[in-house]
Amino acid sequence: MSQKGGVGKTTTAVNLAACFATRGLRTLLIDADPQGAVRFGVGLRAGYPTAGLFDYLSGARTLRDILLPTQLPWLRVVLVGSVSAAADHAVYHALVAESGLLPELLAEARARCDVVIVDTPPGLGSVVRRALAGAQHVIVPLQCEPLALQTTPQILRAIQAAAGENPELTLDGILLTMYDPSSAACVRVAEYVRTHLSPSLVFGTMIPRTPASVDAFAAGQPLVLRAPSDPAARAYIDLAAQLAERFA
Amino acid sequence: MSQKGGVGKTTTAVNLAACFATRGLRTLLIDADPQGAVRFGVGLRAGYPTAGLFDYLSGARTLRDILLPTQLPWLRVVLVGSVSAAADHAVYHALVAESGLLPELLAEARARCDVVIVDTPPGLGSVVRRALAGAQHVIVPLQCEPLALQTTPQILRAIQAAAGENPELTLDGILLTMYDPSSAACVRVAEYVRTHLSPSLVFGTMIPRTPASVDAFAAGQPLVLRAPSDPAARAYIDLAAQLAERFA
Ligand SMILES: Nc1ncnc2c1ncn2[C@@H]1O[C@H](COP(=O)(O)OP(=O)(O)OP(=O)(O)O)[C@@H](O)[C@H]1O
Ligand SMILES: Nc1ncnc2c1ncn2[C@@H]1O[C@H](COP(=O)(O)OP(=O)(O)OP(=O)(O)O)[C@@H](O)[C@H]1O
Ligand SMILES: [Mg+2]
Ligand SMILES: [Mg+2]
Repeated sequence: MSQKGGVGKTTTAVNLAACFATRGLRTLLIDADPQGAVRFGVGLRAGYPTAGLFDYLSGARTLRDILLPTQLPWLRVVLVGSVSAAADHAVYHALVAESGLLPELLAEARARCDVVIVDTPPGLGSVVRRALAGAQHVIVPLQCEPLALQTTPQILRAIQAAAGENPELTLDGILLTMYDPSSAACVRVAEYVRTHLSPSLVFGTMIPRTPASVDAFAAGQPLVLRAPSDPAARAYIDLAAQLAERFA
Repeated sequence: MSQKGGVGKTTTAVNLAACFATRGLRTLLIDADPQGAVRFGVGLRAGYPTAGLFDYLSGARTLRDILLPTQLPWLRVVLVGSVSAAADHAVYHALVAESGLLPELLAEARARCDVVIVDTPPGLGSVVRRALAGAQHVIVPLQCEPLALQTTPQILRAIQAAAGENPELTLDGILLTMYDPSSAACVRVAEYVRTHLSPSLVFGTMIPRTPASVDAFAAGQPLVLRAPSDPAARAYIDLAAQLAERFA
């Protein structure tokens, strides 16, 4: 999760989920962002039921109704639901804020799966707060650009505040994304993060900026399945291996 | 504005504001995004009062308190205020939703200035709804990447719904941003937009992806002032000229 937009939250969620499922872990990927971008990342476009998280939280659907299979045997997905076709997301945000159902859903999902991954919207609103209340791990993608670095303290404060109420919550780390060694500003940001933050807070693995990462959404397939030898795919596969070891 | 994160909303707001001010128009730039990124774009970092929009909406400050001068004589800025230091933005979103003050502030500001520009957060929450209720013009930055294109219908639906309640509101156009001719996916997105949307809906001017655009935030100065001959700066200057003519 991150308060900054466009830093690779959805890309990271989709690819880690695909990696865990490929390793044989029963994985559930939940799209909690009313934009509903996960659908495009895993290729559940036309023809799939559109009911999802919003419809479960509003009582119109059960968990069983909204669990969707994907091309990977061990990966199931919960889309955000009919809210992504609405012109206004305020009802969704209020529903998440008022009902304690999101943390409950996460607890129920954790009982049935090995790993549950939640893609959150940008910002520090009710969805992020509720997701932090029900989570055990959190990863903060940090795009290697000056503005993303300047606003990072905000998400770290939010995680710290949430950890006060949810003792199970740990920050697994900051993940540097869209690393481009040809950009001086990008290299400076990565160096700054490495020298100013404790190594235990920043993953050694960096996700490079690659054209294949961008194409994956057009193709509707996780990058790690579509182009496993792409440098960004290899970095996600490597990260998933580290995390699987930590969680085991 | 745009529901998608990281597409160039703040970059566009900061640079158009700087262009209008340079052309001698009395310009006010309001940061309505609780992330508070405008502050980094115009270089109002340390030492400036942090009170802003949030403090005005909560009644703690008057409009005069929160109007800040910048290095440009005709550009004044309203920062988002003390919420950007908070761990949770839900109070801010509720304040904007419940109080009709944001549209009122825009009306009051329009009476004192030639141009008022509002930078909005990603998503379709209460801030976007209230800003649309008080606006006359809206520009939608569209990052030239497949995922940004796939979620664009959402913001167009929101603008259409808002125009039903605010007859003054017009969509000035979709602005293609971070255009990179070396990326095949990017070129495809730009071509798709040009062939599938009416030319009156898409600006002829495209903003290219340039390293100077990224650096500008580190330097705390609008790109058009820091590197006016940069291709992205020239595109913003060109766009501002077109808009100034339309508004006149
Ligand atoms: N490693 C990468 N290399 C190149 N492009 C990338 C990479 N990771 C993500 N992208 C692209 O950057 C854009 C933003 O990524 P993504 O949508 O995953 O970010 P996000 O943080 O989920 O955005 P939002 O704030 O809108 O939810 C997308 O167009 C995606 O294709
Ligand atoms: N033309 C450009 N070329 C290269 N980089 C750009 C360009 N425009 C913006 N950027 C960079 O892309 C990132 C996202 O831009 P920006 O923050 O303006 O988007 P935004 O839509 O306001 O994001 P958010 O959704 O978080 O508010 C920033 O790091 C910025 O420096
Ligand atoms: Mg996303
Ligand atoms: Mg912004």
